[in-house]
Amino acid sequence: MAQVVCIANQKGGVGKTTTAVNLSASLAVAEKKTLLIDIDPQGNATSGCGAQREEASQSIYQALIDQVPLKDLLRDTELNFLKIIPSNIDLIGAEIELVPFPDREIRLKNALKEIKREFDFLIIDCPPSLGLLTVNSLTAADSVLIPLQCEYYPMEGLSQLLKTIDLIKIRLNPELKIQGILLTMFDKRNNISHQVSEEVRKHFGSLVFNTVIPRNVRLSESPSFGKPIILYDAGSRGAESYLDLAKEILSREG
Amino acid sequence: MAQVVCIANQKGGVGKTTTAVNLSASLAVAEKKTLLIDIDPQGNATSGCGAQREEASQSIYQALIDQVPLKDLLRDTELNFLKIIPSNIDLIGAEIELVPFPDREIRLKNALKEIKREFDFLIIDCPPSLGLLTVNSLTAADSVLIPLQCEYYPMEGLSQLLKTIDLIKIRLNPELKIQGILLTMFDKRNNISHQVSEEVRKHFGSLVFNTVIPRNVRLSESPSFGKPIILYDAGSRGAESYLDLAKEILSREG
Ligand SMILES: Nc1ncnc2c1ncn2[C@@H]1O[C@H](COP(=O)(O)OP(=O)(O)OP(=O)(O)O)[C@@H](O)[C@H]1O
Ligand SMILES: Nc1ncnc2c1ncn2[C@@H]1O[C@H](COP(=O)(O)OP(=O)(O)OP(=O)(O)O)[C@@H](O)[C@H]1O
Ligand SMILES: [Mg+2]
Ligand SMILES: [Mg+2]
Repeated sequence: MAQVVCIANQKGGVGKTTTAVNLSASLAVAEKKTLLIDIDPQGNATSGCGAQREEASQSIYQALIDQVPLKDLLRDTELNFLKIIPSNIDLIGAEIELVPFPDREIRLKNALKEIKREFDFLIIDCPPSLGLLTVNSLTAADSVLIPLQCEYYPMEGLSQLLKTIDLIKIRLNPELKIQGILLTMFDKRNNISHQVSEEVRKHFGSLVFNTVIPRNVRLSESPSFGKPIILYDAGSRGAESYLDLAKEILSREG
Repeated sequence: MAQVVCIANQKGGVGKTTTAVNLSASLAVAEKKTLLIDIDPQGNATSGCGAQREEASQSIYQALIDQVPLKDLLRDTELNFLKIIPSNIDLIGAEIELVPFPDREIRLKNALKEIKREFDFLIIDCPPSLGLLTVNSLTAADSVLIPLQCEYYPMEGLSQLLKTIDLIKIRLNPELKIQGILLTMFDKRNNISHQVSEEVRKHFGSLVFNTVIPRNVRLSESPSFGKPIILYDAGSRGAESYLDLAKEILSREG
């Protein structure tokens, strides 16, 4: 049963792309058929997996605006069980171009229908905003995973994000559930990391993953080699923490 | 002569808000009349200065959409020479609401006209996107300051940002110049910080500020007290580096 998981948070730099790339790679290593969809115009998930954006003459943009079938946009990665649908620069204009379409919020959901069955997991990396690209992703998703950097400004934005998720549930996607809140860049030497972790667990309890992603320099190095952390440095704490996350998600599947 | 400086980078979490708040505060400490404008729906610069977003019944949204004069939106901060125009949640819808206006790209530029003369510096904090809010800011600005986190993904987005700035210069704001590229969260223990710094200085030479902002935990703590770093911990390396940045910008004024 295919699961569509949207990685979203309008706060910038909280680890959305790092989570999308490395969770996808960890699921692929566990031999789950995984599709990573990069709907962020920055295209970081595309390059983080080694796919080049320039070559991406066709991208998710063509599916959203020109309704090209997703199966024609699939590209291989270095991992057998991981495929990607890349992003490219055209997406920058997509938010404004989608406005006049009557079905502007459900174009991704409709595009996913014909391909969903071929995968166990479809992971969507979102841009840092609550615009139409993120709305399309939340509407197409079965669940949303919220990366939360252990700092003050990211905490501030959490209630707004949860309100937006509620609105999407009421108006566009009643099935949408919260897969979980993932604490990222946790630095045990900083008070603020401990404060944020305590406060989030107090307020959100079991919605918070047991797995915590530590601040780990290998995670910020691996994108420059176009490789998920599991292929760049499998023994690092960064790689282990994302394998743990994949295990935690798979164990919830039941 | 009033200078409008736009703090922009579509990559999330690179230090736009931290730079906007702490550069504004440092200029105010140097007794320059400074206005901080928060055009990011997240409203981090508003809370980073101690202003509460809930109270912000009126915000920059009213100026952009309802054309309320900016002088009616000014609010005081703890620093005598620093005023702020806050953001609030209404801004989330602004990007779509602005689309039908014929003057949609120049509404901020027009709003600033009647207030610009009262200040030495007007600093605009932008959201992590290249949508209409950032386009309005680039069009209203005399110069753009680009914070660049010393990591791989932020480097990737730089060429796209520079292309967008060129487009704005051609179509909307021929006077726009690049104030500079500011290296942020520099960690001398990480190779990647040194690599990024070398590469950026090689490509962009004197466009890169001499001042480098170090990774400093006091900078990520001060927003939770609603204070710029100069009021939270004036002796910290974070506070010193933003005072250095203000001095460098003032010395360029000539
Ligand atoms: N656990 C970690 N340890 C160290 N560095 C990290 C970690 N997670 C992410 N990073 C680095 O922090 C930066 C921000 O992460 P990332 O780009 O994944 O966030 P994002 O939420 O996708 O950003 P955006 O909002 O721009 O899409 C990147 O340079 C990344 O390499
Ligand atoms: N030099 C620094 N040292 C340590 N932490 C920093 C530094 N600069 C910023 N931070 C922290 O890093 C995070 C990202 O910074 P900030 O929110 O200013 O970036 P931004 O570009 O404004 O993000 P967004 O794209 O969401 O608007 C914040 O939690 C901030 O407190
Ligand atoms: Mg990202
Ligand atoms: Mg910001």
